[in-house]
Amino acid sequence: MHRFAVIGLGRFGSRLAANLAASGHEVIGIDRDTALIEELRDRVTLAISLDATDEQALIAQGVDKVDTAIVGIGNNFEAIALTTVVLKQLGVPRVISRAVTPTSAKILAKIGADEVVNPEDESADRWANSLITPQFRNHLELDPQHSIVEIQTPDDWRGKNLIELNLRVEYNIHVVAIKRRKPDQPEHVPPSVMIPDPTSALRENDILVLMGADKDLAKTV
Amino acid sequence: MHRFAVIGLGRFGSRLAANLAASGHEVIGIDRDTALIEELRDRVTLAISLDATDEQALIAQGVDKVDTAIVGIGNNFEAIALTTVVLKQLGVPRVISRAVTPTSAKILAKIGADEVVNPEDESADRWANSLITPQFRNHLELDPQHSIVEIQTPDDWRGKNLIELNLRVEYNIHVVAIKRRKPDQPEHVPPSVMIPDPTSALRENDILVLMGADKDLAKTV
Ligand SMILES: Nc1ncnc2c1ncn2[C@@H]1O[C@H](COP(=O)(O)OP(=O)(O)OP(=O)(O)O)[C@@H](O)[C@H]1O
Ligand SMILES: Nc1ncnc2c1ncn2[C@@H]1O[C@H](COP(=O)(O)OP(=O)(O)OP(=O)(O)O)[C@@H](O)[C@H]1O
Repeated sequence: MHRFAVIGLGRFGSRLAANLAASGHEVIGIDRDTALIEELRDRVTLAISLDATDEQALIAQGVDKVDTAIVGIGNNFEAIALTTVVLKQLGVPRVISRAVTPTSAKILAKIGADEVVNPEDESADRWANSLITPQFRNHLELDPQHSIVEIQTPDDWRGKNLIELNLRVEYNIHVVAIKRRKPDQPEHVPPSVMIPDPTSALRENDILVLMGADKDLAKTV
Repeated sequence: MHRFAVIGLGRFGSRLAANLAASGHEVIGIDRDTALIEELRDRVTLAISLDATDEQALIAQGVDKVDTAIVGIGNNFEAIALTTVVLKQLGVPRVISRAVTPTSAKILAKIGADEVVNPEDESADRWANSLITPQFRNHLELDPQHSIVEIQTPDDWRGKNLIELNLRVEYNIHVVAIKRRKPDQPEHVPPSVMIPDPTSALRENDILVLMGADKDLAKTV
């Protein structure tokens, strides 16, 4: 069972703290804003109002004993940086600190952050990818040049089966799974995930889970 | 070629606008803060300082002609809501609006938003998952009960091949790919993605890309 501290309970920090606690882990939530502490009190193990840059206050609350600390302060780089340094000095094994710019990310890494998190940029990157390639309904990056993606069955693949389509030779891609609706399945139930049967003809609403090089996957849309 | 408008150029909006423009799409960036407009001017097609709730100003700048508008304003629900209504009235086909809470998400959907985005919550959810199950180094959700995940080769699987491990029968999971380092590959180069050879023994540093039901995948760690 892992012990966490989340310091800075804005939108990112409070959501993270509540999620971690909801999955059964011990979570200390820290913020100098007492209203936020009251709001989060029932959803974490311990919620304390204090200034995160106050080393003695952190020790008094056992923050030095956690396994992982996440600094979710947003608008005050000095506070993020100082809190990061203090946490590492207190011996916290893993400190994840919020970086709002690439420069602050570099600085935080240099002063001890084990990882950096930038919630707005990470979300913007994902949304940009889904807007740039809307045909990829889902995406896992295997490496910078290979992915697993989900696509709707292209019109000219409908009615053909995987043996006829010969995707490995034609496109150098693999069909990892097919999501197909069963005949009388209600709309709100997600389609069933199936291992592809190479002899079964693809249907209009099938969702294909494909794996391959990004340049090859791009040719399917 | 898709035409976008990004309204509200804070951390999320400016990153999204710059990413979309960098991939070759036409992007109109809008914010009432002239300093932000200056900062983004070279990285988007058109950057305009105006108040997004001003319908006439939006029409004058051609915002009514875009395919997709993203409202990235954060701290002012009234402005997000009003801008959303105005954009739909102007006939913008797809409007993605920022919701900071579940309640605002419901309201925005009711008043016309085609989708909602909540950058801090989306990022917090991803980070929580990776902190709760650190053994899953990557994750794609196929549906609420099935996933594709990456794991380090478990110790007791090392030296065995996939035929011996018989994962389909033992765990009801499939190995979709294996990431393996080549003997003299430098550290900074990612391991190569390979289709699994069922007769090849798994090695200590192999990363296995597995697919199955979440409850079955959980048994591998
Ligand atoms: N020195 C500090 N000690 C404790 N808490 C702090 C300190 N400085 C800032 N905080 C808290 O960190 C929280 C998040 O920081 P802030 O609101 O500046 O960033 P934000 O980018 O708006 O956050 P979010 O995007 O997650 O809502 C706030 O609730 C604030 O009270
Ligand atoms: N009516 C409006 N018209 C145009 N721009 C607006 C309007 N209201 C707010 N904005 C702009 O939206 C941008 C983002 O909003 P805000 O800073 O309130 O949210 P935030 O949550 O801090 O954003 P982020 O997390 O993306 O940095 C700001 O740059 C602000 O100037």
